[in-house]
Amino acid sequence: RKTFGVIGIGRFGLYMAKTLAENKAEVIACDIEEDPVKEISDFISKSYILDATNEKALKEAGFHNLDTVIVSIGENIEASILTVMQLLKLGVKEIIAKAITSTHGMILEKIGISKIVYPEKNVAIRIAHTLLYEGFIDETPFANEYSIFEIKCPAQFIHKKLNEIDLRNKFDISILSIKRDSSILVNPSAEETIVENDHLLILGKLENVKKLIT
Amino acid sequence: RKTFGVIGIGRFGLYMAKTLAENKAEVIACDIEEDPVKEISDFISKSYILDATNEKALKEAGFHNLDTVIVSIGENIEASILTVMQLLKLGVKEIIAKAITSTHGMILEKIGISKIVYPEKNVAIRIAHTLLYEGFIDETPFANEYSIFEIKCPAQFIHKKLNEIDLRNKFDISILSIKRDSSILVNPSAEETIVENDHLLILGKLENVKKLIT
Ligand SMILES: Nc1ncnc2c1ncn2[C@@H]1O[C@H](COP(=O)(O)OP(=O)(O)OP(=O)(O)O)[C@@H](O)[C@H]1O
Ligand SMILES: Nc1ncnc2c1ncn2[C@@H]1O[C@H](COP(=O)(O)OP(=O)(O)OP(=O)(O)O)[C@@H](O)[C@H]1O
Repeated sequence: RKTFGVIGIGRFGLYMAKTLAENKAEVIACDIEEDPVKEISDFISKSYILDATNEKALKEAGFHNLDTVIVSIGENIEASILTVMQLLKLGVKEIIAKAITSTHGMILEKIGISKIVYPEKNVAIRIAHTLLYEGFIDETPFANEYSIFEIKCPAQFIHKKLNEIDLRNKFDISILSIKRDSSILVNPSAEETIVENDHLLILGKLENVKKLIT
Repeated sequence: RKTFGVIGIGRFGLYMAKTLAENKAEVIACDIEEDPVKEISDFISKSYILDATNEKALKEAGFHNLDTVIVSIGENIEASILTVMQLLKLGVKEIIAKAITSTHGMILEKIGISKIVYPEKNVAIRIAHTLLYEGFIDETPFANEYSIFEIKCPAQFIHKKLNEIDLRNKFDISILSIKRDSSILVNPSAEETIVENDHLLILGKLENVKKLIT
């Protein structure tokens, strides 16, 4: 079983520690302030008040023995970077850090950590896309510029068969499944007819999907 | 063309306004502090320093005429709720607000706004799941407890055909596509053979996917 550390109990750190602990993982958490540590001690057995930029304090709390440590220190970019440096010195194998600005992210990348996350940015971009394009419900990156989209089926497709709308040849878009009322039709056949209020789960490039729904 | 307002230029507000402006949407932004307004004025024509809980100030800036307003005020839950109340009074049709705690979210729900978002929570849960389960790459909710997952193909499937592993009958999981090196195989046939390092894009319930990969 993997062991985890969470440094910095803001919103992101709190939900990270909570989800890990709910799935019976062993988690050690810490924060420089007392209140966040009190809040998290309800569901995590080991939580400490300490300054994570202090190598000795990290070692005493046992962070050097963990498989994965998540650093979620926000406003204070210096503290985030110093903490990551200390963890690298302690030999922690996998470090994941939340980045606050793209410069902060670039520094973390240069130091060489496993994964950098931008929670606010990722969600803001996805929601902005759903606001900009009528019928656009969700978007998830998949591979080489192809993303998975959930879209409301465009009006011009209603009562047409999949082989009639021919998305693959016209837009390089593949239909993965159709959501109809509360059921899901996976890998629909070419003969399937689209009805009103169908949601389509498709795989394609953003600019082609924009063309399809605008 | 839809018109948008963004109130509160923290990380989430900034990326929201930026993405909307990059897609040529008309955006009005505001914040109670000067610095965030300065930062955003580089790419948004209308940005104001104002207290969004003040109805008169919102009206003078033109927020009452907008189709959609996003409220992204974080630390100060009272200001977020008061701002939403003012927007409702001004008759704004679609209001989206970021919630900081679940109680904050519940109050926003009771007041009756279009969408409530928890950016840090959503991303933290998704990343925690990828850390907990070996081979788990990403997860996106789709419909009635079914989500879309990207997983590394389990070792026991290598060199087997899709109809041999029979995921649909054994785990109620459908394979939507296979990512192999840099190409994507959509709606793979039952005769397709899995090779090492394939990533599978699947549709199923979280507890069944956990059974599959653990
Ligand atoms: N040197 C440090 N050692 C340990 N914890 C720290 C240190 N510096 C800051 N923190 C803690 O990190 C936590 C998160 O920081 P902050 O609130 O600035 O980030 P944030 O990005 O706004 O968080 P979120 O968006 O996840 O709520 C805070 O609870 C803060 O006390
Ligand atoms: N009454 C108000 N009117 C307008 N703006 C406000 C008001 N109160 C707070 N703000 C602004 O809202 C912005 C976001 O607030 P805050 O930084 O507390 O949230 P946050 O959730 O930490 O942000 P993020 O995680 O998106 O960076 C700040 O720039 C702040 O100045």
